[in-house]
Amino acid sequence: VVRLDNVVKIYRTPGAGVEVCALRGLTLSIQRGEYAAIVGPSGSGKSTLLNILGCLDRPTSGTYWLDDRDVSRLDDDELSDIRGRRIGFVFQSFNLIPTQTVLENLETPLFYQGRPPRERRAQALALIEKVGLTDRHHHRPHELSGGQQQRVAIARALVNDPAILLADEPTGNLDSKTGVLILEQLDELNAQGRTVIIVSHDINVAKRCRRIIELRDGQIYSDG
Amino acid sequence: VVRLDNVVKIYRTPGAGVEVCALRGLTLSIQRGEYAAIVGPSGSGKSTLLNILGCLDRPTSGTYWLDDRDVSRLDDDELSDIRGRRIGFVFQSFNLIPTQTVLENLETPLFYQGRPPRERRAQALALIEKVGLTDRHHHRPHELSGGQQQRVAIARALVNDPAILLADEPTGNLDSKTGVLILEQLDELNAQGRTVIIVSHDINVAKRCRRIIELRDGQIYSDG
Ligand SMILES: Nc1ncnc2c1ncn2[C@@H]1O[C@H](COP(=O)(O)OP(=O)(O)OP(=O)(O)O)[C@@H](O)[C@H]1O
Ligand SMILES: Nc1ncnc2c1ncn2[C@@H]1O[C@H](COP(=O)(O)OP(=O)(O)OP(=O)(O)O)[C@@H](O)[C@H]1O
Ligand SMILES: [Mg+2]
Ligand SMILES: [Mg+2]
Repeated sequence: VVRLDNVVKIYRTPGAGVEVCALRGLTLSIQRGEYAAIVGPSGSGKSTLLNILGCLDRPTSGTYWLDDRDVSRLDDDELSDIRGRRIGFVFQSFNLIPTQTVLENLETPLFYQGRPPRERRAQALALIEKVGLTDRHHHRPHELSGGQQQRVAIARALVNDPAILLADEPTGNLDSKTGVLILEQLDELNAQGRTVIIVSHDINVAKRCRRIIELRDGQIYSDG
Repeated sequence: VVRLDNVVKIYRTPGAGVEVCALRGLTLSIQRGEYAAIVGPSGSGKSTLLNILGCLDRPTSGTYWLDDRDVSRLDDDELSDIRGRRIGFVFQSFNLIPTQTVLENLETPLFYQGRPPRERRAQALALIEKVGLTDRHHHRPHELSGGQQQRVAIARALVNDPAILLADEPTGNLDSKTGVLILEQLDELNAQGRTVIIVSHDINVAKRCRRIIELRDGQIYSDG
């Protein structure tokens, strides 16, 4: 379902003289329904790779095929539709909307998919319960603990029932018990046929996946 | 060096009807030079406790003695001096200044302590090297990976050579190798006689400390 061909990513900041080659020619194929982990040292390019897979960023060179379509040939509307309907993304730094409550944060993506109000509320509350935050649904992000914010970020990625889930360090701020609850939900998603790709530093998380792709310095070091 | 007596913390958000009792009467003593870990489930009150210890927040009731002084009786200048000189704080969400480079982020606390420019630069660069970020010193936070941002947050907490280091989940975004590098520096700080208190979900981190304080639901569940 996902295919990268010799993808290079170079970050440049014109004024600051910053130039970093974060991905150095990555070639990778992930089939529909796979359960893969991306591991590697801090700074090795994991988030960069996930952002490209999630259509949040574009390669500097090389090609990205999603569902056999060259993503660079899609227009903004098509990309936006893919991001909204097919992909769920859990950000390493959560990216919650600070002015909205937990409930509003979860209803927003459903609103953009044109779901009616009662359905939005029901779906949002169901996911809030799944991640154990029912009694916090009226809090704003800064009124939550770090691990609670992380769980909201996870719930939000699931709210549109995505075919592909991309999760960047989903358990970094969670105690082991809560982390296992979340991972069981990811297992379940994959058992339903969805493609799940997790970036994690935690080897116990990576071991639950059926394939481990290891990055070092922007390249694939091992894959299996 | 640190003593809490029946400390209660209640968060209230007037308009939103949010009221959460995060700490329910905590009584705790930590001696100078101790190496303690605070563990517990997500939402159990660890960051709240650390914020009070770090003079970043005040108890709703109960007393906090730091170096035998009742913190609630100190004025803003005295508090500011304690935070600037005696305490180093690593935030769970890093709290880096987004418009400043890594180098500037580290020089800023030194500037407020009145250190001259050449000394600031030397100290900042020394710490940047200690956390392995020499070739990223001119980047801004959004131009860094998650684990790199975390390492800057750690370096910044150490830059004023604090007597007490409080670290909230310092390795949550780090691969195990980089995490161990950081923990070895915390071991070293403690060996020099400083008080080190780490909040962590990672039992391997907690085990390096000589004392583990476990929180559940805003209370001390075990301590030893
Ligand atoms: N500003 C706030 N307003 C209301 N409630 C809050 C606020 N900050 C934290 N809380 C609540 O207080 C409780 C304790 O939060 P705290 O951040 O101390 O937890 P924690 O143990 O650090 O959790 P984690 O391991 O997830 O970081 C949580 O249930 C949280 O929802
Ligand atoms: N906007 C940017 N501008 C310049 N360099 C960047 C930018 N974003 C990331 N980088 C650099 O690209 C490299 C890869 O970053 P990336 O975030 O993909 O790493 P990562 O593997 O996710 O690391 P971590 O495990 O610490 O989260 C890092 O060395 C980082 O400094
Ligand atoms: Mg990352
Ligand atoms: Mg916390």
